[in-house]
Amino acid sequence: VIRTEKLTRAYSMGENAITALREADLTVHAGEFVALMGASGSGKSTLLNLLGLLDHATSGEYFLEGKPVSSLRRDELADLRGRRIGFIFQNFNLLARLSAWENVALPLAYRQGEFKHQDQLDRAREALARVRLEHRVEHNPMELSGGERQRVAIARALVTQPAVILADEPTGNLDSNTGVEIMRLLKELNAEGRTIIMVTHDASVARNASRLYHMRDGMLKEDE
Amino acid sequence: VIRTEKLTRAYSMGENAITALREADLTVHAGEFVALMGASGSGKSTLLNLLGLLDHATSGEYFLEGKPVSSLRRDELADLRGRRIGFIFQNFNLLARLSAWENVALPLAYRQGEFKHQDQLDRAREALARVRLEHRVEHNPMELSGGERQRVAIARALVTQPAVILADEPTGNLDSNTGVEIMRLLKELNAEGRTIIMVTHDASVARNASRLYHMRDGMLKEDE
Ligand SMILES: Nc1ncnc2c1ncn2[C@@H]1O[C@H](COP(=O)(O)OP(=O)(O)OP(=O)(O)O)[C@@H](O)[C@H]1O
Ligand SMILES: Nc1ncnc2c1ncn2[C@@H]1O[C@H](COP(=O)(O)OP(=O)(O)OP(=O)(O)O)[C@@H](O)[C@H]1O
Ligand SMILES: [Mg+2]
Ligand SMILES: [Mg+2]
Repeated sequence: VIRTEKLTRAYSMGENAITALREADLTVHAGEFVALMGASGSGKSTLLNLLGLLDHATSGEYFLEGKPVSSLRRDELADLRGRRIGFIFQNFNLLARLSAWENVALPLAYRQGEFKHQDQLDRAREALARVRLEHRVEHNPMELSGGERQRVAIARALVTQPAVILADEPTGNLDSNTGVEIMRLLKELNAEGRTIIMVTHDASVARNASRLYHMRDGMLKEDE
Repeated sequence: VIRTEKLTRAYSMGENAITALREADLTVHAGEFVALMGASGSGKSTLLNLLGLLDHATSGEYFLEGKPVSSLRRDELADLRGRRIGFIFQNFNLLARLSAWENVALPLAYRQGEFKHQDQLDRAREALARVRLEHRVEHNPMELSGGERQRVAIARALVTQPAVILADEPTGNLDSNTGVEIMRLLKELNAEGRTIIMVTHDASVARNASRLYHMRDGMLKEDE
């Protein structure tokens, strides 16, 4: 369902170029659970942002469900991003002026007219209950702990029931017990048929996946 | 050097009150290295923010270097906060429009006229080199990875050579190797005589400390 060929992302800064991702070849089949590890700054978030259509590559190609992403129009990309992909950001990306449930319902609210207010609230409450935050539904991000914000970000990624879940350090701010619960949730979702690509620094978290990749200085390599 | 008596922090939300910290009694002597663990939402950041003078308690008292904090004037508090305490935030709190080195130099820049521009740049570069970011000095936060931002936040906390370092999840976004390097740095600083209070979810990180506290539903308890 996901295939990249020599995917590259470089940034130019003055006269220097920083190649954050170098010719990455990745193949993930529908329903797989893939983990990605590597040192800080090695290019993991860069790859994940490309896969989530949040960024565009400098060169190389990315095929999502068979379609080359570079040939898609802006509205087609936006549609794929909104309907097929759930993204858990490393730094959460919550909106400070919205409550937890409104943040979670945002992907639904974006789909003009498709979900009534009560529908959005019900689905958001349900997603928040799955990450044990039913008692924080009305809090806004500044009134939540670090791990609570992370869980809101997780709930938001799940509310559209996406085919592909891209998780960037989903347990980085969680105590080990809460982390285990989140991994159990991700395994359930994977068992339902959803494809999961997860970046993590924690080897015990990576063990939940069926395949492991490593990144080093922008280069991707599968573990045997 | 740090002592709290029945320190309490509650938030009122409509008719409900959330007691994030309940009557915490903590004693830390100069030069100690204390770790604090506990579930997500248990009150760790709340306690650390009170210790760092970033928040004020609802009741109870906090004695910093013998002085009851509730009796200090605003300028005295600001002075203590700027000179004696280095704070590593769980969510980094970097300024998006400043480069890494400018973010690190901010605590020095605040001390009107004390540090010339070149002085600030030198000290910031040195602090960034200690966290292995000498090659990212001019990047601004949006051009840095999650772990790089965390390391900028760490460097900023150290640039004033503080007597007390309060670290909230200092390795949450770091791969294990980089995490080990940061812990080695903190142990060095502790060996130099600085007091460290560190919140962490990682038992192997907590092991670097000489004392361990646990928090649960706002209640603080020392491990025996
Ligand atoms: N906009 C940008 N301009 C220049 N360099 C950038 C930019 N964004 C990222 N980088 C650099 O690209 C490299 C890879 O970043 P990336 O965020 O992918 O790392 P990562 O593997 O996710 O790291 P971490 O584990 O710390 O989150 C980093 O060294 C970073 O400094
Ligand atoms: N401004 C606020 N208003 C209401 N409740 C709040 C506010 N700030 C924090 N809380 C609540 O206080 C509790 C403790 O928060 P705190 O940030 O101290 O937790 P923590 O132990 O640091 O958690 P984590 O490990 O997830 O970072 C949380 O349940 C949170 O929802
Ligand atoms: Mg990252
Ligand atoms: Mg916290």
